[in-house]
Amino acid sequence: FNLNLLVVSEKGMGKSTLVNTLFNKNIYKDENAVRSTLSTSKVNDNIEIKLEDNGENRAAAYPEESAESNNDIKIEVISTIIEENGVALKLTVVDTPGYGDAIDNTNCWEPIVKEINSRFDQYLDQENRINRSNIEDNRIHACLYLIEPTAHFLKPLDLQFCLAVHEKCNLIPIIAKSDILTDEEITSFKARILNQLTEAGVQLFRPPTYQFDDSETINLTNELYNKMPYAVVGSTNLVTNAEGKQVRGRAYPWGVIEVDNAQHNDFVYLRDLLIRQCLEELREKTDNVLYESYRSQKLIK
Amino acid sequence: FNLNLLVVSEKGMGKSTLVNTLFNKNIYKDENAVRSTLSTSKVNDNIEIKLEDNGENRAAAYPEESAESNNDIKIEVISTIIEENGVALKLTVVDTPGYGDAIDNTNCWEPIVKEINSRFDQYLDQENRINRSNIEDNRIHACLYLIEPTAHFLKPLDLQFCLAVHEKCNLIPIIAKSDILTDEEITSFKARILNQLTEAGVQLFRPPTYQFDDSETINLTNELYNKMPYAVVGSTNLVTNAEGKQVRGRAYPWGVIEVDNAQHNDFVYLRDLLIRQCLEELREKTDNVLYESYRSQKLIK
Ligand SMILES: Nc1nc2c(ncn2[C@@H]2O[C@H](COP(=O)(O)OP(=O)(O)O)[C@@H](O)[C@H]2O)c(=O)[nH]1
Ligand SMILES: Nc1nc2c(ncn2[C@@H]2O[C@H](COP(=O)(O)OP(=O)(O)O)[C@@H](O)[C@H]2O)c(=O)[nH]1
Repeated sequence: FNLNLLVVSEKGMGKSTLVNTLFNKNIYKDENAVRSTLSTSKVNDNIEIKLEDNGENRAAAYPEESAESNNDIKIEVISTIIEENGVALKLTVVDTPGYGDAIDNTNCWEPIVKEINSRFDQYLDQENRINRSNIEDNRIHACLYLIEPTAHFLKPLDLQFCLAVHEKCNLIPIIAKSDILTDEEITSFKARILNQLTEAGVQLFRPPTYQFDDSETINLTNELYNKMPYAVVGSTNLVTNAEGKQVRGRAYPWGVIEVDNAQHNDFVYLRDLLIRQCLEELREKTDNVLYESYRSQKLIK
Repeated sequence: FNLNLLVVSEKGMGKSTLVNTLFNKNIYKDENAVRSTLSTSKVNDNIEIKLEDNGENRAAAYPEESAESNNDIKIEVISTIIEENGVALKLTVVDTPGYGDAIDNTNCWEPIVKEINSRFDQYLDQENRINRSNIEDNRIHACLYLIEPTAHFLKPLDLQFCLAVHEKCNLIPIIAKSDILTDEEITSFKARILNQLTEAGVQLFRPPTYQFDDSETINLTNELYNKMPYAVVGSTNLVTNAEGKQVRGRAYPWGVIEVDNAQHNDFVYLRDLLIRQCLEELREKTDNVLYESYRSQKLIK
């Protein structure tokens, strides 16, 4: 089993925390994880990708680098093994520090699109070999896009990004740090976001239902889809909730928000979609639909 | 008494809510308020300022305008009378919709600097007249700069803005929507912000102490200064707190955050600085120090 997850947001949206929360492990501090960093310059069309180091400068990359309005988007790849219900999952997280962080963010999505394409190309090359017994699937299976919880609208950059990637990978929009929003604000914000995405023609990943599904399964699958964009909260810290129980969450002077409580945020729906219910569907759609579409467009040229 | 307040932030940082909370009045919906909107294009050095309308299109200005990455920063001015302890205060709020909202925000602070300068120039013209008995003081007395609560660092744009205005008006930095941050996160975020500002040489407004102040007053004044940047929460909605009392705040499923509770956020310190304690000091520093410095630099040229 492998899952290649592209995670995109501006700095400070709780991206690393969310990834760690999803897999209940500090991926970024895992000594056994395999890392690589590609530095890319987005300033011209020949995006130069140079292999930089083993990713250890992630912490050092902030904040001085962004403070000097460095216009480079980095592609940071981290691979680690996750144990989920006794099954080993090879998780690869593709991170994109620098995205949206500069004063001028024109085209900052291009290095990310190039990365998605380059992974399709790697697969294409492997498929074209004589010996195809050991194809490694490095294609992006899902893109988690974190939206700033302003409670107003998607920003121009958000829409540009979604349009640039939605036909290349399964797009899962997420309202980051949703504990900043009241329930009413979440409801109206989600409605506005979905309106904007629909008007722009952006496709989101839709968990499929099957002929043999019973009605309860169909309802659960629809609920998973209808909760998008997921208004999540991330935390790997344990706090004591109102019932005195130790749970993952964030403790404020006025109360404790619980990560795994569906009444407090949509984290459990995101986790179910990504890991427990639709992992196979995400990989299948990548293989049967998104990759095929890329391949045929490439072969036509 | 008059107060000319420049309020700057990206869209969605709770700016309008904060202004309404400070004066306990919906300024933007006040039918007796006087409004004007200047549309400015920041794309070249001849910033064209055209008087557009009476500001009614504020709501309409979002989101379509920003969705089309309109690079215009608007200067929206709204003047209204505030009753504070039986005293009438003429409040003018200078708002800057469009700031920081585009994909490319290069120089988006320039129209704001021009606005501050143009108000200094208006005062200079009035001072140079023969009859000076009716000078109207439209100079900016304080600039509230709202910082996105990422919990990491100031963004490059934040630093550029602060450097562009700190010698022209009293700069008061504010961490917006601070209910997104735990107490520990607020403490470390404040420390990092102050470090960055100090290293960049940015001056913040410092409430002065006087020779005749008793030690309690000196302590209060120092506390006001030491709380900067103020981590605030804004709300004009009444909610029921844990003690069953109706207070201004935000109600979440996990608890109620109270605006006027110093244990929950720094709003009361900001309100004290701006309105109850340092209103005179802000105007005096503008008149004696900031305006004088502008005037002498202008006369030297
Ligand atoms: N309010 C809130 N804060 C969060 C959440 N997730 C992470 N944070 C905090 O946001 C800050 C930045 O988180 P981090 O994961 O480093 O963000 P990144 O820069 O996007 O990787 C940290 O102080 C986190 O504790 C969340 O769901 N809600
Ligand atoms: N969490 C939180 N939300 C806030 C706060 N102040 C305002 N909001 C919400 O943020 C949204 C945007 O507020 P608004 O004042 O319109 O922001 P503006 O675009 O900066 O003027 C609204 O849904 C407000 O209710 C705050 O202090 N904390």
